[in-house]
Order: sequence, then structure tokens, then C-alpha cells
Amino acid sequence: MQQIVAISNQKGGVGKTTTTVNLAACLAAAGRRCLVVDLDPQANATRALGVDKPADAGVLEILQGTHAFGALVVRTAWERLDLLWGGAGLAEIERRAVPLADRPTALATALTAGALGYDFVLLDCPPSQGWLATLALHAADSLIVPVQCETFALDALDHLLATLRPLQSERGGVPRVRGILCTMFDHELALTHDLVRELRQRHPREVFQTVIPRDIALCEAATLGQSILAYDPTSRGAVGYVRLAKEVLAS
Amino acid sequence: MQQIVAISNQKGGVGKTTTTVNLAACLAAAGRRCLVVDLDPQANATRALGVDKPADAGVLEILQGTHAFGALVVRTAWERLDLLWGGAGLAEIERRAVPLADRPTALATALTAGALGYDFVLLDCPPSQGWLATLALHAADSLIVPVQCETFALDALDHLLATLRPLQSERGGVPRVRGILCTMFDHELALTHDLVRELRQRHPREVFQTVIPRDIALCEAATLGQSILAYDPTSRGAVGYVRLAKEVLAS
Ligand SMILES: Nc1ncnc2c1ncn2[C@@H]1O[C@H](COP(=O)(O)OP(=O)(O)OP(=O)(O)O)[C@@H](O)[C@H]1O
Ligand SMILES: Nc1ncnc2c1ncn2[C@@H]1O[C@H](COP(=O)(O)OP(=O)(O)OP(=O)(O)O)[C@@H](O)[C@H]1O
Ligand SMILES: [Mg+2]
Ligand SMILES: [Mg+2]
Repeated sequence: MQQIVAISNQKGGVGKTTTTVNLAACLAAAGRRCLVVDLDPQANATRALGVDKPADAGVLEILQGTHAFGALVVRTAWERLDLLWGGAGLAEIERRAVPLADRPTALATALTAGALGYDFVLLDCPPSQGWLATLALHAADSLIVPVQCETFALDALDHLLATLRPLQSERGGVPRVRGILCTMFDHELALTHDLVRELRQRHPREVFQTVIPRDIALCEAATLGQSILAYDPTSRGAVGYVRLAKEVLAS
Repeated sequence: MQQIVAISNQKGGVGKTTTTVNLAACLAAAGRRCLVVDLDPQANATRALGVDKPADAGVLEILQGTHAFGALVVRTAWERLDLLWGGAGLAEIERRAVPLADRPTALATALTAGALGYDFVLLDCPPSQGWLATLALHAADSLIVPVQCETFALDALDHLLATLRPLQSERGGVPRVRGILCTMFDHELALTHDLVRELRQRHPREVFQTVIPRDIALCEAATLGQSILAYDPTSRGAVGYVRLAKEVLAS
């Protein structure tokens, strides 16, 4: 049963890309066929998976109907882990605000046709609520929301959940929030402990048991274009994402 | 001579809001009249300045012509530090991708008329290159680019500078990059030291001498809706932003 999961939070720098890439790597290592779809014009997930110069065409061209899905998906260096990037044109389109998302289900349609055979499709979302995020929310069955437990975290989460509700009514309860993930957890900070506690009180069913600790290995791995499993499988970051993958597989 | 400075970087979570709010506070403390314009639909700068429930109308209504600039600017709790927020409607507009920025100079025009009397107008930009960022780039004389020296930092910067060049040609060299600011500097991380060094080599004239250290006091201050000067003027974060203000005033 294929699962299309959007890794989503309009707040910037909370670990969406780090979570997409490393959760995908851990699911692939556990035997699941994974496709990462990089919906961010900044293409951080593409770089973090070591894909250096993809062809110019990507999701954008698939949505515009000029290229076929299968022609643009690339294998990464790891088994069962493939990537489809947004396309070089995405950044320019975002600037001109020409959304081509008068068809918000365009990505959903493309995935239905093109992404057969994957157990998991993970959508790395940009930090905004614009048209790219809308495409993701119309394509996903569920959401994982990374939350960095520092300032503004709870506001951003409330805002996301408020945005989600009308869409869920329209789409019959979909996408459901599969889980809220505490990321970059710094155990030395009192503020962080307070926020995690508050988060678990407000959303007892959604907050993952797994918490991803702050771990420089996660930055280093991405800089080298490797998943954390490839870079340092004994690091605290790797342990965290392996645990998350287990929790996701069990849910 | 009024200065309109956009605090801008399409990468998320690099310290744009923290820099806007605290640089404004330090400039105000140094006797300059400052206006913070919060262009992010998530209104983090508004919250970080302790402005709890502004009237629904904001920048959006000024651009739509339904409200006057002067009617919507609010005083903060600190002398010479005022705020104009984006407006409650901004988040919804971003979702519907109805940019109303077929007039990219709309904000520039509004500021020319409405922001007389301020020495500094600081524009807190959202983490995207969509229409809100475009409005900011057409309104600003200069840019401060906060850069968190971790993964993807240099890519994001190159991308921003590449975007800027055609606009600078069109606008006669404006906005110029007034400075690149290393934020959330964690002296324990080798990766960070390498990136800062690389940054200074690539952009010797633009990188500020001041580096803002990682300091939990900056998060705590924002959570309480206070500038770092009000919350903890002896903190390393406060010392950093005071130094930055001096560098900005001298440049
Ligand atoms: N657990 C962690 N420990 C240390 N650093 C981390 C961790 N998770 C992410 N990072 C680093 O923090 C920065 C932001 O993470 P990331 O790019 O994954 O966030 P994002 O939400 O995708 O950002 P954006 O909103 O710009 O897309 C990156 O430099 C990343 O390497
Ligand atoms: N020097 C610092 N030390 C510690 N924490 C910091 C520092 N600067 C910013 N932060 C914290 O890091 C997080 C991101 O900072 P901030 O919101 O200013 O970034 P941003 O670029 O405005 O994010 P966005 O792209 O979402 O607008 C916030 O929780 C903030 O309190
Ligand atoms: Mg990302
Ligand atoms: Mg911000």
C-alpha cells in the first residue's frame, strides 16, 4: 500500500530536508522502495542525496506535460532510494509567481501515474504556504511535521494545522498528520524542554516518541551529499532517524 | 538620509527575523528612528517585538489602497522603534498565489509616501523568492544577508546573489549588498569555521566583521516578545547585535 508523505512546515530551517533525506534512507535500508520528490526550488534535498547536476527538467516539466515521470527520476547511490527534483525552472517560476497551480491536484495526478512501485514517496516541501506546498498537500495521504522546539515553533504549528483543516474537510480527512517530529533537540536548553513538554500536552497522539537530537554529523553528511547512514551510522542523528523509521513503519 | 534595508535570505531559519528585530532595537537605542516592516505572513517579527494582536490590516491593505500607512504603524514598547506588520490577510493570499505584485514597486511607492521621518526602515523578508520578497527587493536600497554557516549556506547565498544581479542592472546597482552576516555561530563546530573562512574568502568586502554567536538568550527574548537589549543586554547575543549596529552606522 503506497504511502505519499509530505514533510511539511512553513517555518524555515526546522529540519524538513534533513528529515526527508534521512527518513528515506532509513526506510530504504529497511527494504522499502523510496522516492524523494524535491519540491523546494533551492533543491537542498537533491544536494543532500549527492545528486550533483540533474538534468534541467524535473517536477515542473512533468506538471507542464513536456516530460515523462519515468524519464526524470534518478537513482541515488543507495539501493531503493530514488530522487525526482523540482527542475531548474522552479526558482524562476516562484519569482514570477506564475503558479500553474490552478490545478492543485496536478502533482497528485502525476504521482498516481508515475510513482507506481514505490512503497514510500516523500515530498520535501519548501518553507512557505504557496503553490508548491499546495500541490504537496493535495498529493499527500499524510504529513510529517518537523518542529524545532525553539521560538515561534508552536505558532507555526498552529498555523499549519489551521491551514490543514479546510483542506482535510474537502479531501475527506486527508492528508492526516501522521506525526509531529521534534528536531534539533538540544537537551541543554530549558526553553526546548518546556516547548517539547507543551507540544506533547497539546498533541498527545501526534508527537512521535522519537526525538532527533542536535548532531553536527547531520550537517556534515548533507554537505557531503550523503545520508546519515552512509556518513556515520553510529551517530546520534543516525540512531534518531532509524528509530523514526521504525515508528513510521509501525504506525 | 533614510535607509531602507531588506533583511533577506530565501533559506529558512537563518536568523532574518532575529537580526531585523535586534538590529532595529540597537539602532533605536543609538538614537535612530526605526521602522520594522514585517513582510512574513508568519509575522514572527511582530511577535518578537511584543506586538500581540495588531489590527487585521497591514501592508497588504496599504498595497491594496484601502488603508493609510500612518493609520497602521504601531509603536512598540521601545522608543524610536515602530512596527508595520503584513496584515492577517497575507497568509491567505500567499496560499492562493494571487500576488497583486504585477506592480513590483508597490511597496517602494508606499514607503516613499508613508515612511518619512524614519532613519532606518528594516524589511523582514520571508524565506522564499516569491512576490513578497520581490516587493522587498524593489523597495530596498540595500540588503543585509544573514547566513547560518552550516549546510547549504553557500549555495543559498550564491543563489540569492545570482537573483540579485539582473535586478541590480535594472535598478542602477540597487539594492546593493550592504553586508553578509554570519549568524548562530557555534564556535565548537569545525564545519562552521570552515564555512566562515570560505565565506570571507569569496566575499571579502561584504562579510561583516561582526559575527553573531549562538545564544539561547536570543530565542528566549523573542519568545517573550522583547528585543535582546530589553531581555539581557549583557548576553553575547546583545553584544553581537550592538556591534553590528555600530558597523552598520559606520558603513
Ligand atoms: N538534528 C540536527 N542537528 C544539527 N543540525 C541539523 C539537524 N537537523 C538539521 N540540521 C541543520 O540545520 C539546517 C536546517 O535544516 P534543514 O535544511 O533540513 O531544514 P529545512 O526545514 O529543510 O529548511 P528550509 O525551510 O530552508 O527548507 C541545515 O544546515 C541542517 O544541516
Ligand atoms: N544567534 C542565535 N542563537 C540562538 N538561536 C537563534 C539565534 N538567531 C536565531 N535563533 C533562533 O533560531 C530560530 C530561527 O531564527 P529566525 O526566526 O530569526 O530565522 P529566520 O531566517 O527569520 O526564519 P524564517 O526563514 O522562518 O523567517 C528561532 O527560533 C530563533 O530564536
Ligand atoms: Mg529544506
Ligand atoms: Mg523570519
